[in-house]
Formats: sequence, structure tokens, C-alpha cells
Amino acid sequence: MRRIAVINQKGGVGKTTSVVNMAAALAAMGQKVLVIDLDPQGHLTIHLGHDAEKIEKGTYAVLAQSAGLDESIIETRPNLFLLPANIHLVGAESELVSVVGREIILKEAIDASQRQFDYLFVDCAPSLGLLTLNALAAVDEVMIPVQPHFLGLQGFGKLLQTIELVNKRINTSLKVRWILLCMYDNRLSLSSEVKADIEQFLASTKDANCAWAGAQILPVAVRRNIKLAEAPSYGKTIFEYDGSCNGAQDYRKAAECIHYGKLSN
Amino acid sequence: MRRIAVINQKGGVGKTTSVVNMAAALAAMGQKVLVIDLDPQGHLTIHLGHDAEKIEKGTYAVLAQSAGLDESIIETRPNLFLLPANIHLVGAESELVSVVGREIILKEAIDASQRQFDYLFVDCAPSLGLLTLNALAAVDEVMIPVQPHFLGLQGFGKLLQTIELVNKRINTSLKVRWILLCMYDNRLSLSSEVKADIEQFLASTKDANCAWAGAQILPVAVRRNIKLAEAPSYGKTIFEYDGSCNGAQDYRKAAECIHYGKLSN
Ligand SMILES: Nc1ncnc2c1ncn2[C@@H]1O[C@H](COP(=O)(O)OP(=O)(O)OP(=O)(O)O)[C@@H](O)[C@H]1O
Ligand SMILES: Nc1ncnc2c1ncn2[C@@H]1O[C@H](COP(=O)(O)OP(=O)(O)OP(=O)(O)O)[C@@H](O)[C@H]1O
Ligand SMILES: [Mg+2]
Ligand SMILES: [Mg+2]
Repeated sequence: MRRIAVINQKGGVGKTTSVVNMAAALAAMGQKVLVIDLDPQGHLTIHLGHDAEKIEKGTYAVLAQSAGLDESIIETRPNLFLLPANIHLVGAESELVSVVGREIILKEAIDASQRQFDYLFVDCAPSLGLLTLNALAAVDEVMIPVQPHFLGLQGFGKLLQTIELVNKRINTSLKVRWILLCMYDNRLSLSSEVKADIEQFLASTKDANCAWAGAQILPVAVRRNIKLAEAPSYGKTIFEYDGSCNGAQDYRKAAECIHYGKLSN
Repeated sequence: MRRIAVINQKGGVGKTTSVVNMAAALAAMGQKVLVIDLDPQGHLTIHLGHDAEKIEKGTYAVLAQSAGLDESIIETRPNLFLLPANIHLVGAESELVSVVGREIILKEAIDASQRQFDYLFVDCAPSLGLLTLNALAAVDEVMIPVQPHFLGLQGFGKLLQTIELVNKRINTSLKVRWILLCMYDNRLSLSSEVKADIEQFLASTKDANCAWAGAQILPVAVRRNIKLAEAPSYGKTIFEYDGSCNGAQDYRKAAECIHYGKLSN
């Protein structure tokens, strides 16, 4: 199973939108995909059309160890399974603070699962707190969605430092795999400037022995497309809402890239 | 002094951009304005052109009570003063957890100040944690920037509940005053739908005895405008970067609205 955490402490860059639509595209390709909502806002759960307030067993129950993963997941679409979030998740971070091995609670729950999946995606909150650390400890790959704006780049260093620390102290297989450009508008010079900045940074660290040495910018950028912002209000993936729009095309190609390791023609 | 906290736990909706540019517009109108960076990302500090890593005394030192407010603020523009954030602020939330009266530390520091300001704006992180509670305890008015997207509305209820709790238990003068529509595009039906949703909600609670009973949507919406995203990379306000663009016009009008209580002609 490929385990991927989608993380960026900068808010509103496209984390939830990317998890929903990448996972849906992979599920449509026949892959069995599990997505975990690790954000107390519960936007992944809501985006997929579920009522966060009605969820009894979800991510919080799994982290509090009052329920196992297998009994808590719901099949939200064919081949697509969700561990939903509810409002209780907001208390998990402070409750975990004094638990021994607090960073690996989620990993333990995933490792104990008897289910077979091809992919796991974890949607994180815009923070580098204990919940996000649990995600980093539980996966092998990190995908960092970035909005091509100046402020969107500022937290990059801190994010990579945190990933490096988790790699050194908790999870030696953790690697930054992809940087995903979201809300990209190639008519704007800002978009290509930010892209060039990231490329330059990655080139300068290619040989270094660090957790992001092999990271690449995904060759597919997700263009800004209002349909991606409309789909969640119907609880739909972009493929269900408008399967031929730019958003659907971009996420389908991005999923192929993730799956085959490169852009297929 | 009017004290305004700019809050929304949804990430990337325009909190920092609004604090910088509203404050700059009011300062240009001759008002003496203090802005406080309460987000460990330090984006307010960076947007105004300061290096967060070089800040010795900032918000963290004030919260840790190792420095007073007056000695920690810097005059960043004429009439515009900043209490900057540095990387240490990320530790403040967990350090404050066991402090007696942990929610009113910031309020105490502001009340102890000998300086005279006309306006105080507090830029908050995308969370409802202890730092944000400190902001809510220290101000009288709340401004909620909203991106006119479905996911942007989801946390609204939780945000209002938190404000109501602070109003009941810690700060009885706390009121939601303005909802500011950011990144607004009036060609998109989603924008007007979300605006209508908010208007309907506010109308239904007009007479209720709650902290948001008197809230209104600011009559000026801030249109989506890439120059607002370019300005921070030069450490400039929108007025310094391009004083005649839509972004500058909208924030100038919005500031007039805040100051005069209604749209001036
Ligand atoms: N490519 C796109 N084009 C247009 N709108 C988009 C795009 N991707 C995401 N959006 C919208 O932008 C907003 C932010 O996206 P999203 O909520 O996925 O970001 P996030 O990083 O998960 O936010 P948070 O930090 O709050 O978790 C949402 O309203 C979403 O619908
Ligand atoms: N009206 C606008 N038009 C275009 N871009 C904008 C507009 N307002 C803000 N932006 C850009 O959108 C991004 C998000 O805005 P900003 O950082 O101010 O939001 P925030 O709510 O403070 O985010 P966070 O939750 O991470 O603190 C930034 O890159 C900013 O430059
Ligand atoms: Mg999200
Ligand atoms: Mg901000």
C-alpha cells in the first residue's frame, strides 16, 4: 500500500480538494483507496457528502483507541473508503499530548488494519501540530500542495524541517515525493515565478541526504477552476460534478502521474 | 481605541491581506494603527517587509511576559505600528496551556501599554486555539474574512459558537461586527450564492441575544486581484505596490466603511 500524506500548514492551498479528487481518480482506475480526514474542520468528510455531525466512529475514536480502523471506515464510493472526522477531533490534539508515543498512534491503528488497500491518503489541517505529526509518522510519501503565491512559499522551509525531524527520529522511510501546484494560472507571471523558485530550490538540494532530496514538482499543475470550488457544495467529486472540465482533466492526469510515476501520454 | 480581531479558522481566506491593507489605508487617513501578528507563520510580519527570523522582541516575548508591548512594537510605516511574530511564537500555545488566566495574557499586555492608538488589528492563525482565544479576549469587534466558496462557509457555525463562549465567559463586550467578502468575483454564481447564504443567516439571527446579532456583511467586497498576491513578495502594502488597482480601491473603500460605519460616497 502506498501511504501519502497531503500537508501544508499554509491554509487554503488545495489539500482537501486534491485528496478528494486524486483519490476519486485512482478509485476510478480500479485502485482501492482509503482516505483519512485528520482535519478537525472535517472538510474531507463534508466534501465527500457526509454529515460530520452524524459520524459516531471516526478518526477521533481511532486516535482515542475506542474503536479500530476497520470498524470505523465507510465505503463512500466504489473502491473509495473514508475514515471520517467529526467535531470531537478538535479535542484529540490536547488529549494526545501526554500519551506515551503520541506521534505513532495513527500509524499503529493503520498497521493493525486487516483491510487491503492500494493507496492511503491523509488530509491534514493547516498546522504542524500533533495530528499532522501522526500523519507524517504513518506514511512513506509526502505530497505538498502549493498555491503559486509568495505567502504560500513562506512556510516551506519550516515544513521541510519538520519532515526532516520526523524522518530522523520517528519514521526513516518518510520522503517528500511531490510538490503539487494548485490554483495555477499560467497567464500570471507570479505562477511561473513561484514555480521557478521551487524548481531552483529542489535542484540545489538534489544530492543532499535529506528527506526531500528526491522531491519533484508534479508535471501536471491543477489550474484554477471554479467548478472545483462548486463541487463540494453538492458533496461531489469533480468527476461526478463535471467530468470534462479543466479540474477533472487535471486531477485525472495528476492521478495517472502519481500511479505510473510519470506523465502518461 | 477600536480593537478588531480578524479571524477565520478556514485557511487562506484573506485574513493577513485584509489586516495589512485595511491598517495601511486607515494609517494613510491619519489614524494611528497598531497591528499584532498572532500567527506563528509570521505572514503579517513578512508581508510588511520584515524578516521574522531577525525579530528579537515580538509577540512571543510579550505573551511569555519577558517583554512589554511598548518596547516590542516597531513603526513599520508612518502611523502604522507592528508587534511582529517570530518562530518562537509556535511554542507559545503549548506553553500557555497551564498558565492561570491563559486566555487574557494578550489583553493584559495591551491594557498595560502607555501608547495611544486609534485602531488595533490582530491577525490570527487559521485555528481556534489558545492564541486565537487571546485575540478574542482582547478585542471588542470581530471581523470575519470569508472566501465565497462552499468550504469557506463550513466552519462558520463553530467560529460563532467560540465567539459566543468567549463573550459569555471572558469578554462580555465581544461582538461580531463585520463579515468581509474576499476574493470576490461577481461573474461567478458561487460568489453571489454564498453571499445570499450569509445574508439569510444574519437576517435570521438579527434579534437574537447573541454575539453576532448585529453583524453585517461589509458593503464593500474585495475582488480577486492578483496584485494583492504579488505585493507581499516585495514586502509592500497594496497602496505601495499599485495604488490604483482594484485591490487598492477595494481596501481603501473597506477602510472608509470601517471608519465611518457606512459607505461614504
Ligand atoms: N484549482 C482550484 N481552483 C479553484 N478553486 C479551488 C481549487 N482548488 C481548491 N479550490 C477551492 O479553494 C478553497 C481552498 O481549497 P481547500 O479547502 O481544498 O484547501 P485546503 O488546503 O484543504 O484548506 P485548509 O488549509 O483550510 O484545509 C476551497 O474553497 C476549494 O473549493
Ligand atoms: N483579493 C485577493 N485576490 C487575489 N489573491 C488574494 C486576495 N486576497 C488574498 N490573496 C492571496 O491569497 C492567499 C491567501 O491570503 P492570506 O494569506 O491573506 O489568507 P489568510 O487567511 O491570512 O491565510 P492563513 O489562513 O494561512 O493565515 C495569499 O497568497 C494572498 O496573497
Ligand atoms: Mg483542507
Ligand atoms: Mg494569514
